[in-house]
Amino acid sequence: LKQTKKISERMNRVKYRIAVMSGKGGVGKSVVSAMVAIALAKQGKKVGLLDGDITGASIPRMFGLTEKLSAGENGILPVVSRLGVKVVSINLLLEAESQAVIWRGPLIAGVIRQLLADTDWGDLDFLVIDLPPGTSDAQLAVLQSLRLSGVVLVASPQALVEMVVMKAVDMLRQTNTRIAGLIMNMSTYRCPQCGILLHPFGEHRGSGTIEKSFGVPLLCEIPIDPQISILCDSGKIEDYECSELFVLAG
Amino acid sequence: LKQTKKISERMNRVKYRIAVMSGKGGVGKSVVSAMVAIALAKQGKKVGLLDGDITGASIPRMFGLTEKLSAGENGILPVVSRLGVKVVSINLLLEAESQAVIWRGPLIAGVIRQLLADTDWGDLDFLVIDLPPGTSDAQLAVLQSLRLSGVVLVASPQALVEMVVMKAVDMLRQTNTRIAGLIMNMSTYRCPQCGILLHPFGEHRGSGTIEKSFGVPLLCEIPIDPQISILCDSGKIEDYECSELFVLAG
Ligand SMILES: Nc1ncnc2c1ncn2[C@@H]1O[C@H](COP(=O)(O)OP(=O)(O)O)[C@@H](O)[C@H]1O
Ligand SMILES: Nc1ncnc2c1ncn2[C@@H]1O[C@H](COP(=O)(O)OP(=O)(O)O)[C@@H](O)[C@H]1O
Ligand SMILES: [Zn+2]
Repeated sequence: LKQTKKISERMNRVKYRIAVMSGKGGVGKSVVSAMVAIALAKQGKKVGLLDGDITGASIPRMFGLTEKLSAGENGILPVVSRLGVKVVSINLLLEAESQAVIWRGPLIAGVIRQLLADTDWGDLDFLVIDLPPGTSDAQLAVLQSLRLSGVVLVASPQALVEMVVMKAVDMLRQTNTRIAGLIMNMSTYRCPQCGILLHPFGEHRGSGTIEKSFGVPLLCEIPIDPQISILCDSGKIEDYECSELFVLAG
Repeated sequence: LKQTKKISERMNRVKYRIAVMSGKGGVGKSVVSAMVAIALAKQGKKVGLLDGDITGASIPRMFGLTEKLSAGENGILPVVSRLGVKVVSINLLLEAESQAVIWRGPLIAGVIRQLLADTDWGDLDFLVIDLPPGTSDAQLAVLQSLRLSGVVLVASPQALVEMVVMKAVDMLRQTNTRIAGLIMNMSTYRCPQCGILLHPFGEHRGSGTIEKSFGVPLLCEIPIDPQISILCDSGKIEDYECSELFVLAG
């Protein structure tokens, strides 16, 4: 297929291809994808960020991007963020960000393959791909179109979430995809008034340590921080100081 | 199509068909679906609960259901919970709950239609359908297979979440589906130590009141309560005392 050849030509110019996945929605995949991309850009790396959530895209909003994607000589031109992250998302093609994208699976997979084949990322050190919840068309399109360097899993502390994240782990195992590790998000919250460390979603109740229950290394933990959702809501995720969390990204 | 006729025969025995939707993952759709079904069962109503999340099913875990679905004379027999909620979920067909279900859109839609056509719910006062995140195959299968009495939306307070929930609202408007109202979940959390009311995800920053930004009535607000995730994780959601929240369900 001509498209497959185009995808591999584009991906040949990308040193590392990292997907961020969880299976479960709302655990912070988009936040983690954005933070990883930002941390890498701050280290001077050339970074691309593909929003793989076609019906629920949220990356452009987090970065405050309002320009639309345009066509250049060599293909679709990503929108570049303040810190230099090249972003591609379906929301950058819509007239209004809250417009519904009512597409069935085959179309979703087709659009993801098209964005991979037709985007002119140029030379990149890292391409970060934010995957939507589930183990269906979008995930299969990415896993089958390119060879990932690794996947970063995201979970929150509930055992129910662990059960669904393990479905994603099962899919990655079945497709022989390397798992770099897991980020545990939103397991603690420090009361701004009395300073006590709280566990709004309960303490991680998985069996033993996180490594043991998920079978992958724990990369880092991100606490609940109202600053994160406030900055995401106002399009200023690039202002969040989280570099110590993402030294690992290098 | 024979299946369409079978679905309408089954649905003719159901007084009210309610879907719980948000577009965004992790906002509490499954928790709300379970709570609505439980509140109705406690009022003596005959209630069915269909887990429409095929690749990330979590309803059986919340209810602690481990029996599998079986075939009766009149079709698939739901698994009945302690309080009498009839539950159907793909996880009740799997050997292990954390097994991946790696299916593309057309198969997902097909399975949902099959569960609607072949399940022997009997006579019901309410059928509650928990929809997965997104505006794709699963949502289209439900919206196009049966006439919903209404949809209950679920959101959490972030503006980013509001933007994605509005995509679901757009889909419901385009398909002329009645929206009963919205449940705002996880906007507050009371510190168990000092008692202050906290907003871990920021205060609702939508324009004006919730009704104004979403354009639908606010049915109720559910605070972050560690009891909810602890009971979900241990399969005891039926033990959660939330009846005052769900008087509205009647
Ligand atoms: N550690 C955190 N602290 C506070 N808010 C968070 C945190 N992680 C995520 N959020 C907020 O939760 C919501 C869901 O995060 P998102 O990255 O969209 O999840 P996903 O991509 O897994 O659906 C967003 O509004 C985001 O701002
Ligand atoms: N109000 C709440 N307080 C505490 N935990 C909650 C609350 N609502 C949801 N949860 C927890 O958050 C997780 C996500 O909820 P879930 O209903 O699965 O969301 P969705 O169906 O929208 O993906 C679950 O582990 C659940 O126990
Ligand atoms: Zn306190």
